[in-house]
Amino acid sequence: HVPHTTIQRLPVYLRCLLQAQAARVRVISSGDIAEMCGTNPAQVRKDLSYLGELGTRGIGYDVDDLVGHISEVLGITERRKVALVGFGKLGAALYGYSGFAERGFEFVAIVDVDPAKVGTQTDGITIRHLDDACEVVRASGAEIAIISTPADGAQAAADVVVEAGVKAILNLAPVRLVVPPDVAVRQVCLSTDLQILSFYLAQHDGG
Amino acid sequence: HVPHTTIQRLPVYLRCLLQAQAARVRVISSGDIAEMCGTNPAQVRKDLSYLGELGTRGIGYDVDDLVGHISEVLGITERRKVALVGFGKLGAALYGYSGFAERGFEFVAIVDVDPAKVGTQTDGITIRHLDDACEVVRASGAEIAIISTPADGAQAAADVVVEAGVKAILNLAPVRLVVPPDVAVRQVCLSTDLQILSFYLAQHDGG
Ligand SMILES: NC(=O)c1ccc[n+]([C@@H]2O[C@H](COP(=O)([O-])OP(=O)(O)OC[C@H]3O[C@@H](n4cnc5c(N)ncnc54)[C@H](O)[C@@H]3O)[C@@H](O)[C@H]2O)c1
Ligand SMILES: NC(=O)c1ccc[n+]([C@@H]2O[C@H](COP(=O)([O-])OP(=O)(O)OC[C@H]3O[C@@H](n4cnc5c(N)ncnc54)[C@H](O)[C@@H]3O)[C@@H](O)[C@H]2O)c1
Repeated sequence: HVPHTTIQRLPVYLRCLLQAQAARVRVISSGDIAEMCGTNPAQVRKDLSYLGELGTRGIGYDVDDLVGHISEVLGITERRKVALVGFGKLGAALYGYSGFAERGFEFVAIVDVDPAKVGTQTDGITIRHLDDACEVVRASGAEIAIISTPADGAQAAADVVVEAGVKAILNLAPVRLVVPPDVAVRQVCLSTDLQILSFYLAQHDGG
Repeated sequence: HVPHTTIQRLPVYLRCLLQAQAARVRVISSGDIAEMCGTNPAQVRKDLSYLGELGTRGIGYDVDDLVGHISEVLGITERRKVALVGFGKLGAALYGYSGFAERGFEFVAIVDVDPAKVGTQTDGITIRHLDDACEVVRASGAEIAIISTPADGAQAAADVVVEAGVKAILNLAPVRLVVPPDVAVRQVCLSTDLQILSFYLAQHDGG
C-alpha cells in the first residue's frame, strides 16, 4: 500500500527524473533527487521504498529503471483518454495545453451547453451537448473527466460522466462534488497556491 | 519555524474551518478537521502545534480562534495585490475567477504583448504592454504576480516583475523560472493532478 502523501510526490520525482534522463544521467542518488525536487533525501528514500527494492546503498538508483517503475505505478505507461466538460476560457486553455499530451493524456470528448459552441469542431473533436454527454463520453472510452463548468453546473456534469463509467475527475469548479466511493476526485484550487505564497510574503515582511 | 509540508495544508484547514464557521460550529476536534480535510487527526494536531498552544485536550479547538490564527500566519488578514502577466485564455479565466477576491486577492495590473489587447480596459484595469510593465507593476503595489504567458515569454515576464519589487510568483507556464533567492515561486502543473488520478485508475483496474 502506497500512502497518499507519497503518491502526490511521485509525479514530481518523475518530472525531475525525466530531466535527468534527458541530460543522459544514468545513476542518481536520493540526495540529487531531493535537491531537484525541493524535498529531503530521507523522504525520497522512504517514498521510493514503497515501490520495491530499487536503489543500491552508496551508489543510488538507475534512472531508466526508476522512470519505468514510477510510470508503471502511476498507470501512465499507456495513453489515458480524457473528457472535458465545459469549454469556456479555462476549458479551452486546458484543451490547448501541450503538457497533457506530452504525458500521455489525450482529449477524446468535449461537452458544453452553449448553443454557439455545440456542434462546432476543434482539432477534429466535435463539441457535444450535455444532454448527449453520457453516450458520447461512454463511446469515447474516456477514463478521466476534467470539469471546468460554472459552479452551478459542476455536480450535474459529474453525475453524467460517472454514469458514463468515468472513475476519475479533475474538478476546477469551486464546489465539493458528491460521487460514489469508487470515483477519485482531485479538486484544483489555485487560491491555495496564492495563500501559500502569501505565507512567504508574511515571513519576508518579518510577520 | 513552520515546515513546508505544514504550510501546504494550512489553506486546506482554513477552507474547512470557514465551512464549519458558516455552519455555526463553535468548537471542533482534530478528528473532525481531519475528516473534513482528508487527513488524520495526529497530522492535524502536529500541524496546528506549530502555530502555538491552540487547542484544549479532550475538548478541541475554538473555530473562530483557529480561523484568526491561520489567517494571520498565512498573511491574509489584509488584501493582497496581484499583477497578471499574460491575458490569454488562462489569464482571462483566472482574472474572472471569484475565488481569488473572496480570499482577499485583488488584481491591480494586467500585462500583455498582443497589440489587440494592450490599451483595452477590463473591469476598470487597462491592459498595459510588457515594455511598460516594470513601472506599471511597481506603481500598482502588486506583491504577487501570476504568469500565464506562453513558455517562451515566462522568464522575461518573471525578470520584469522581480525588478518591479514582486517577491512571490505563481507560474502557470511550463518552464522552470530562475529568480533571486528571496523570491518565492509556486509552479502550477495540472498534469501532476492527472497523473495522481491515473494512479487511482491503475489501482482500480487491479494494476
Ligand atoms: N480552481 C481554480 O483555481 C479556478 C480558477 C479559475 C476558474 N475556475 C473555475 O473554472 C470554471 C470555468 O471558468 P471559466 O473562466 O472557463 O468560465 P467560462 O464561463 O468562460 O466557461 C464556462 C463554460 O462552461 C459551459 N457550461 C455552462 N454550464 C454548463 C453545464 N451545465 N455543463 C457543461 N458546460 C457548461 C459554458 O457554456 C462555458 O463554455 C468556473 O467554475 C470557475 O469558477 C477555477
Ligand atoms: N500549468 C498548467 O497546468 C497549464 C495548463 C494550461 C495552460 N498552461 C500554460 O499557460 C500559459 C497560457 O496558456 P493560454 O492557453 O492562456 O495561452 P494563450 O496563447 O491563450 O495566452 C497567452 C497570452 O500571453 C500573451 N503573451 C505572449 N507573450 C507574452 C509575453 N512575452 N509577455 C506577456 N504576455 C505575453 C499573449 O498575447 C496571450 O494573450 C501557457 O504557457 C500554457 O502552456 C499551463
